[in-house]
Amino acid sequence: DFIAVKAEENGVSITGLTRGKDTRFHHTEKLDKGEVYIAEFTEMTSAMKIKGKAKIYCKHGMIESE
Amino acid sequence: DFIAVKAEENGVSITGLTRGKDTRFHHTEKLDKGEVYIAEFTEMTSAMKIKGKAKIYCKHGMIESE
Amino acid sequence: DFIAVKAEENGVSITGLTRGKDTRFHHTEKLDKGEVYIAEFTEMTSAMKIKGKAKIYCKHGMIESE
Amino acid sequence: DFIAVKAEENGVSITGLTRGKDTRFHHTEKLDKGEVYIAEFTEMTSAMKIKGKAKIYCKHGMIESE
Amino acid sequence: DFIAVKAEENGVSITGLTRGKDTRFHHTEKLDKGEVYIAEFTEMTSAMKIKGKAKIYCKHGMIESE
Amino acid sequence: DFIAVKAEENGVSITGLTRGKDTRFHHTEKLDKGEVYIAEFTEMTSAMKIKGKAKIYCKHGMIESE
Amino acid sequence: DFIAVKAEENGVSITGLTRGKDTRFHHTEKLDKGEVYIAEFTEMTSAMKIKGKAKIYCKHGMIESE
Amino acid sequence: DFIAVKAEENGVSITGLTRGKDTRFHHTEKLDKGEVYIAEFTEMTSAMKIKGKAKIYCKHGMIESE
Amino acid sequence: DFIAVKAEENGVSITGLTRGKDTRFHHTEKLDKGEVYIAEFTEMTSAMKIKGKAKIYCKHGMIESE
Amino acid sequence: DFIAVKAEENGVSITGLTRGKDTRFHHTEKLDKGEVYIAEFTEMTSAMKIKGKAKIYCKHGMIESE
Amino acid sequence: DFIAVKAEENGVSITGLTRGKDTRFHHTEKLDKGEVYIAEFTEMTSAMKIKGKAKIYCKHGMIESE
Ligand SMILES: N[C@@H](Cc1c[nH]c2ccccc12)C(=O)O
Ligand SMILES: N[C@@H](Cc1c[nH]c2ccccc12)C(=O)O
Ligand SMILES: N[C@@H](Cc1c[nH]c2ccccc12)C(=O)O
Ligand SMILES: N[C@@H](Cc1c[nH]c2ccccc12)C(=O)O
Ligand SMILES: N[C@@H](Cc1c[nH]c2ccccc12)C(=O)O
Ligand SMILES: N[C@@H](Cc1c[nH]c2ccccc12)C(=O)O
Ligand SMILES: N[C@@H](Cc1c[nH]c2ccccc12)C(=O)O
Ligand SMILES: N[C@@H](Cc1c[nH]c2ccccc12)C(=O)O
Ligand SMILES: N[C@@H](Cc1c[nH]c2ccccc12)C(=O)O
Ligand SMILES: N[C@@H](Cc1c[nH]c2ccccc12)C(=O)O
Ligand SMILES: N[C@@H](Cc1c[nH]c2ccccc12)C(=O)O
Repeated sequence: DFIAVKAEENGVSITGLTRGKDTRFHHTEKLDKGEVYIAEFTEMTSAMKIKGKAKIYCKHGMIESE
Repeated sequence: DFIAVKAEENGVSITGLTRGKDTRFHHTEKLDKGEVYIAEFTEMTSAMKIKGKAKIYCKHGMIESE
Repeated sequence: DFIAVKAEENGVSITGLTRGKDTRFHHTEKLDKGEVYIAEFTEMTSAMKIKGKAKIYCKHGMIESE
Repeated sequence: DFIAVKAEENGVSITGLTRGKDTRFHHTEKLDKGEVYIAEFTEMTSAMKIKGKAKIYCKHGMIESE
Repeated sequence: DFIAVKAEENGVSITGLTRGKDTRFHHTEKLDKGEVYIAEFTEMTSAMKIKGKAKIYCKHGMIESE
Repeated sequence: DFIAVKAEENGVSITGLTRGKDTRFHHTEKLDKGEVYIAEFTEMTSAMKIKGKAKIYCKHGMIESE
Repeated sequence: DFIAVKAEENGVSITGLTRGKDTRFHHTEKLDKGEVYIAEFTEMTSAMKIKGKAKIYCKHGMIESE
Repeated sequence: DFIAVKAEENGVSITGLTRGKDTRFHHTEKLDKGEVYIAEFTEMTSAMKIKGKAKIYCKHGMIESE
Repeated sequence: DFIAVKAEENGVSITGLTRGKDTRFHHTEKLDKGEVYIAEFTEMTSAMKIKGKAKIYCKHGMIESE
Repeated sequence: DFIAVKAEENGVSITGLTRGKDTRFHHTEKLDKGEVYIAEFTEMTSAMKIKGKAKIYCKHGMIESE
Repeated sequence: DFIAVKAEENGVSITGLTRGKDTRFHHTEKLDKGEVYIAEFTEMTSAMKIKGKAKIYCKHGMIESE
């Protein structure tokens, strides 16, 4: 599984949270308006948090963060 | 399997409950309005609880918590 | 497989029943109106019982408990 | 595979029958009107019997017991 | 794979036949009108025989025995 | 994979043929009108032969034998 | 995978050809009009040949041999 | 995977080509008009060649050879 | 996965290219108009090249080479 | 899983980010207008970043980066 | 997974890029107008680059390179 995030403004962030007992931020990717980040769930990443205005494409449809 | 949660107000919480004999809260993620949290079911997490006004996207459709 | 339960009133309960020779209650989650609980079938849980007014979303559709 | 049973009257029963050479009742769950029981086929349970007025949801559709 | 059988009259029977070299009856479940029996194919059961008036739900559709 | 056979007259027969180098009849099930026989392909059975007037339900649709 | 063959006349034949280096006939099943033969591809059988007027049902649709 | 070939004239041929480093003809099946040959891809056969007027049924649809 | 190629003119060629570090031609099959060649991707073949006028049937649809 | 990227202007870049504890850029492919780059998620690459005006084709649909 | 490329002009190129830590070109196939090249993702090839005017058929639809 992966999600695709298209930034609709500058400064959108996608943060990966760690898999396992401990849930902490391990990486944050910053996007400028128009950039697209496509990221899988992995051995390292079992949750993601998206801040800022963006379109999120995943198997459950398209979700707009603000 | 994963779910996506979009907060429709500040203070929405998504809590992970532990897998196994014991069912307890192991992590709570707080969201501000507009933020999106996407989380998998994992070795650690076999149930989730969502409080506050949010849109929940999963394979069974879109569910609105209040 | 997982189910999602949205409480339509206070005091809705979702109870997990144990897998194996013995069938007994191992955990009950109480929901207030509007809260959503999403729970998998697991090594520990092979049946669930829902009491109170709620909407239950699963692969067989949406079922309303009362 | 699991089935979901919604009781349409008090006293609905769902009985699990044992897997293997021997077919006998190992557990009966009683439901009051409006309660919902969701149960998997398991290592222990390879057949189920439903008595009383209920709606049964499974991959083959919705079946009404009386 | 499982089938669901709803009895449309008293005395409906579902018989399990043994898997393997030998094909013989190992269990017969009797149903009263309105009762529902849901049974899997198993290590023990590779064929079933239904007598009496019933609705049989399986992946190939709904079949009415008489 | 399994097939379901509904007898439309008395004396319908479903015969299982053996899997492997040798192809011979290992079991014949006789049906009276209205009875339903549901049978899997197994380690023992890799072909079946149906005689008499019946409705045969399988993944390729419904076939009428005469 | 299996195919179903319904004979539309007497004397329809379905022949199994051997799997492996050598391709030869290992079994021929004769059908009278109206009879149905349902046969899997197996460790032994990797090709089949149908002669005579019949309806052949398989995952690619219904094919009429003459 | 298998294909089904229905000969639309006499003398239709289906040839199996060997799997592996070497690609050569290992078996040719001749069909008379109306006959049907159903053949799998196997450990031995990784390509097939059809000559003559025939209807070829496979997962990509129905193809007519001439 | 396999593709099916129907030659629309004489002299159509389908060439298999080797799998692995080295990419070279290992076999070329020539087709006359109307002939059909059906070929799998294999341990040996991870790419194919088609020259001449033909219809190519694969899971992505029908493609016409010229 | 793979994605396909078609550059709509010169200077479009697709960057692969490393899988594992550490998230860093390991390769950037530059595209001129009209060129197409098709890339899988791999043992090495668990995220990608696209800059510049392009059309991105993936299982969640077509996304336009700017 | 494979893609199919049909050259719409002479000199179309499809280049395979290596899988693993290092991303470099390992093979380029040149196509004349009308020729079709069908190539899998493999142990060796985890990305491809297409230059020149062509139609690219893959599971995400048909993409035109220029
Ligand atoms: N560390 C957690 C992260 C997580 C995944 N899903 C969650 C749902 C809620 C809270 C935390 C999580 C885990 O791997 O399970
Ligand atoms: N610890 C429990 C959590 C759980 C999952 N599904 C449930 C349903 C009801 C109650 C608890 C649960 C388990 O892993 O099984
Ligand atoms: N302990 C039982 C619980 C159960 C699952 N499905 C059931 C159906 C009916 C009764 C009990 C059950 C089991 O694992 O099998
Ligand atoms: N003990 C039986 C129970 C059963 C399953 N399917 C059946 C069908 C008919 C009769 C009994 C059964 C078994 O595991 O096989
Ligand atoms: N003992 C047989 C039962 C059976 C399954 N399918 C059949 C079809 C026809 C006759 C008998 C059977 C077997 O396991 O194979
Ligand atoms: N013994 C044969 C039975 C069989 C299966 N499919 C067939 C098709 C044709 C003739 C015989 C068969 C086998 O296992 O392969
Ligand atoms: N013995 C051959 C039979 C066969 C299967 N498919 C074919 C196609 C053409 C000719 C022969 C065959 C094999 O197992 O491969
Ligand atoms: N011996 C070849 C046969 C083959 C399969 N697909 C092909 C495509 C083109 C040419 C030859 C082939 C192989 O197993 O790979
Ligand atoms: N030898 C190469 C062949 C190949 C497959 N797909 C390709 C795409 C482009 C160029 C070459 C290829 C490999 O197995 O990977
Ligand atoms: N190194 C990270 C890269 C990554 C994947 N998905 C992500 C989501 C957000 C942030 C980083 C990532 C990993 O393998 O997990
Ligand atoms: N060597 C890289 C090639 C690659 C695949 N997908 C990519 C996406 C972007 C950049 C490079 C790549 C790998 O196997 O992972």
